[in-house]
Amino acid sequence: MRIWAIANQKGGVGKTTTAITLGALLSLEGEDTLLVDLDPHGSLTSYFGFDPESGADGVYTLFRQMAAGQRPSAKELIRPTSFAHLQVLTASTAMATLDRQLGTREGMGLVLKRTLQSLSAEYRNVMVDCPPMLGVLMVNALAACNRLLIPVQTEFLALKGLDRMLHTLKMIQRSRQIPIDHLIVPTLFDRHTEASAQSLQRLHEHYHENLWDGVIPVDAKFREASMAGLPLPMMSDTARGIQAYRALLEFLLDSTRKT
Amino acid sequence: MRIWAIANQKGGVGKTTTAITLGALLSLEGEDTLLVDLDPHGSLTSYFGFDPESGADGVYTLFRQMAAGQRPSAKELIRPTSFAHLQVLTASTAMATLDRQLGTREGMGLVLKRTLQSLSAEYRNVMVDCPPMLGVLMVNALAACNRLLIPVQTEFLALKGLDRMLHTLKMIQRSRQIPIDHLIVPTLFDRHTEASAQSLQRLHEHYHENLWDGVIPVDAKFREASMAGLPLPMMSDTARGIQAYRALLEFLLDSTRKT
Ligand SMILES: Nc1ncnc2c1ncn2[C@@H]1O[C@H](COP(=O)(O)OP(=O)(O)OP(=O)(O)O)[C@@H](O)[C@H]1O
Ligand SMILES: Nc1ncnc2c1ncn2[C@@H]1O[C@H](COP(=O)(O)OP(=O)(O)OP(=O)(O)O)[C@@H](O)[C@H]1O
Ligand SMILES: [Mg+2]
Ligand SMILES: [Mg+2]
Repeated sequence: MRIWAIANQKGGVGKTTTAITLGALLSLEGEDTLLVDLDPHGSLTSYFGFDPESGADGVYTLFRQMAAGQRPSAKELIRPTSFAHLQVLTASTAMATLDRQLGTREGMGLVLKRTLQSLSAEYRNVMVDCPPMLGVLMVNALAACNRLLIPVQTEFLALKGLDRMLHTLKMIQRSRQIPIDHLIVPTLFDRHTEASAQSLQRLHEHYHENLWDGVIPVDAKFREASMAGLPLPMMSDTARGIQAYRALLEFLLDSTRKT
Repeated sequence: MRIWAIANQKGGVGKTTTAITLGALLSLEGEDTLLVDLDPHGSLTSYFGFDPESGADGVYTLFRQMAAGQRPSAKELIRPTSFAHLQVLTASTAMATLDRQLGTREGMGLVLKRTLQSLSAEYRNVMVDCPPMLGVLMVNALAACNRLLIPVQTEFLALKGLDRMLHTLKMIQRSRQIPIDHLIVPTLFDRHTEASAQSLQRLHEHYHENLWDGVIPVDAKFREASMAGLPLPMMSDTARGIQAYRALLEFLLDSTRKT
């Protein structure tokens, strides 16, 4: 089972868009795919028409199960979407209280890992969307994943923040003693602005080891898709953004095969 | 003293850009202005060349002072920038642990409010930049401010998130029993995409009471300014983005005068 976490402490860099788009592309290939929303703000959850305020059972329930000494089980919590082979484990705003309530308790960093272990027969792929903040939710994603994608907007402020994300990653790897294979994905690339091109060059100079050599371009179709509540791959085959994500997926599947 | 918090749980909507740009415009008028960075990711801090990883004293020190039973004092912590009348209270990545360590302790929501009370003779304006997550840091901003600005990207996913931000605001107002005057500011408006225009229309239909009637347009100059480490008002008088922020500031100063 592929478990890909999509994380970056910087906000608005395309984490949710990446999780949904890659998940949708994989489901269109006929592979059973689960999208997990770990962001209390619930962008992914509301994208598929669920309400993060409703308090309905989802990720938060898993933490409550674990805190009560039970084995976390998602079977009753996973929701279907209107797209074949694509299901969602939803977020709720109550998750914003988890750090305060459970943060220092033993084992709360392994809730998601435990949950996904019992789902390995049912899903080929799991995409985990993270909140833009380091806390128990992001730690869960990093502990559960076998690959980490870091979307980085091709602009200066976001590049400064990348060092911090990589610093966080090193910290987590040291405490969990597991290496996490990561890939930096340049997003929201605007070929008309000089600052975008310069930022991309800097990325290649400073991070080339773990950098995907493509870019995800700015594509207004993503906004249209979110308006329609459809993942963009379900709306268009030819959009520039989709072709870029398809190239990214091929790169990821190729390099996964080698491992 | 004007204390404006700039908050939204959705990431990447222009919070830091709004705090820096409004702060810079006010400092160019000769008014002493303090920028406070409450985001552990430290976008505002690194914009001005400081390092949020360095652990240097800043906002985090205020929380430690309060937790140790002292009155929080920022006098030694505030840093100058290379711009007249503009100073910064910096963030550090250690702030990401505050919810876990201090979240449930009494009074930790009032650290910033207490700190700013002793600075009212020194600054005419305080802009407080918030992290994209509900927690003790955002609660501090809402408790300390006398006005709240909510930047909202003019696109569908961000609109869905606005309800959650307003819901959070109601919750905080109820528990603090203070009304917080808020203004919704449409940002990253792209006049070429249909989805942007439709989102703006929805904003006017559903939120017109607390909505600024202007928009902040997408302007590539903001990316250039962040690359140069300069607030955009220091680089350009005529940029579209600056004219829009100037109109926003006029609106804010006019409506503040009435209160
Ligand atoms: N390639 C793209 N082209 C154009 N718009 C995009 C692209 N990718 C994402 N967007 C838009 O940019 C905004 C931010 O994207 P998204 O919400 O996926 O980021 P995020 O990192 O998940 O944000 P958060 O930090 O709030 O979780 C959204 O409005 C989305 O529609
Ligand atoms: N009006 C604008 N035109 C073009 N780019 C903009 C504009 N406002 C902000 N940006 C760019 O959009 C990105 C997000 O802005 P910013 O970092 O201010 O958002 P934020 O809400 O503070 O994000 P976070 O949630 O991470 O704190 C930045 O790269 C910034 O340069
Ligand atoms: Mg997101
Ligand atoms: Mg910010």
